[in-house]
Amino acid sequence: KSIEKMLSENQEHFLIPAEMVANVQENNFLDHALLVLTKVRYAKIPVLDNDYKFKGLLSLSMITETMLGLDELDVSKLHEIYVKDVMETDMPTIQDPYDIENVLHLLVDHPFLSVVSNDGSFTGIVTRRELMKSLNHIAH
Amino acid sequence: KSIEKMLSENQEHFLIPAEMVANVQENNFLDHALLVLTKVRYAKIPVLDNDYKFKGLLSLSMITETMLGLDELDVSKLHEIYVKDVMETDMPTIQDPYDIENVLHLLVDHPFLSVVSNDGSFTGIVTRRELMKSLNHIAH
Ligand SMILES: Nc1ncnc2c1ncn2[C@@H]1O[C@@H]2COP(=O)(O)O[C@H]3[C@@H](O)[C@H](n4cnc5c(N)ncnc54)O[C@@H]3COP(=O)(O)O[C@H]2[C@H]1O
Ligand SMILES: Nc1ncnc2c1ncn2[C@@H]1O[C@@H]2COP(=O)(O)O[C@H]3[C@@H](O)[C@H](n4cnc5c(N)ncnc54)O[C@@H]3COP(=O)(O)O[C@H]2[C@H]1O
Repeated sequence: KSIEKMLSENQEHFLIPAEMVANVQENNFLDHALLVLTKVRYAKIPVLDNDYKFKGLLSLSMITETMLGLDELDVSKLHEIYVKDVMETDMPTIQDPYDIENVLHLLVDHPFLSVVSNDGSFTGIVTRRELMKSLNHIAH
Repeated sequence: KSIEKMLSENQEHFLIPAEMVANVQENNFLDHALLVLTKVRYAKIPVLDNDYKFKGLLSLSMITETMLGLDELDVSKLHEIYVKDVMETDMPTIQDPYDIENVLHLLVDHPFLSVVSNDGSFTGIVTRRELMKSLNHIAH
C-alpha cells in the first residue's frame, strides 16, 4: 500500500481547526501583534480580517525588522504600523478536501499550510507535525 | 522495504553542517541577538560558546518577552541581558551517526535537532525539511 494511500486514510485528522489557531487582525498595530506573538510563542501565525477571511502570515522578525534604526532599536514606530503593512501575502494555501500529494509537496517548504475555503474564509491549518505523527505511525 | 530502511540509506544527506547554520554566542547581549535573528529570519537558532560547543537554542520570542514592561515596550534592557540568561537549554540533541528511528520520533515535536559530538562540539543540524524531501522522494 503506498504511503500516500495510508496518509489519505488519516487525513480528516490533519486539520487543526480555526478556533485552535492563534491569529492577529490585519488592522492591529504591530505593538499589539508583538505582544500576541511573544505570548503564544508560535513562530508564524495567520492574519485575518474582520470577517475571519484569511489575509496573510506574520512572524516576529517582520515586526523587529521595523525596529532597526540608524543607531539603535526603536519601538515607537510599532504603534504607527499596521500588521497588513508588513505581513507576508505570497504563501500557498490549500482547500478542504485536500490532495494529499499536493500537501506533502508543499509541506517540504512550508511548516504549515492555511486551509481557506472558496469564499476566502479561514478554516484551519495543516502542520508538518500532524503529518510526521502519521508517518511515524505508518513506519511502525 | 521499510520506510526506515529507505530513509537510512539517505541519511548522510540529512546533516546541514555547522558552517551553514546561523548561530549566536551565549555571551552576546540580546540587542545583538535580536539583530541576528531579524536578519537571518530563522525562527530558532543554536547558541554556542567561545569554543563552538553547543549550549542552547534562541528565538525572538525569548528576547521580546524581556521587553514587556508594565505600561509599554522597553528595549533598554536588551543591552544588559545575555543570551545565556534567556535561552532554552532542555532540548534533546543527537549524535552522529544517528539512529533514524530516534530522529523520526524526535522530529515529531522538534522542527530541527542539533547534532552534538561526545565532547559537546556542535557539528550541524537535521531538519524536518530534509526528512520530508526524503519522504516525498520515497512516496514517488
Ligand atoms: N505550544 C506548543 N505546543 C506543542 N508543540 C509546540 C508548541 N509550539 C511549538 N511546538 C512544536 O514546535 C514546532 C514548531 O513550531 P513553530 O511555532 O516554529 O511553527 C508552527 C507555527 O508557525 C504554526 N502553528 C502550529 N500550531 C499553531 C497554532 N495552534 N496556532 C498558530 N500557529 C500554529 O505551524 C508551525 C508548525 O507547527 P508544528 O505543530 O508542525 O510544529 C511545532 C510543534 O512541533
Ligand atoms: N532562508 C530559508 N531558505 C529556504 N527555506 C527556508 C528559509 N527559512 C525558512 N525556510 C523554510 O521554512 C521552514 C521553517 O523555518 P524556521 O525558521 O521556522 O525553522 C527552522 C530554523 O529554526 C532551523 N534552521 C533551518 N535551517 C537553519 C540554518 N541554516 N541556520 C539556523 N537555523 C536553521 O530549523 C528549523 C526547521 O527548518 P526547515 O528547513 O525544516 O524548515 C524551514 C524551511 O522549509
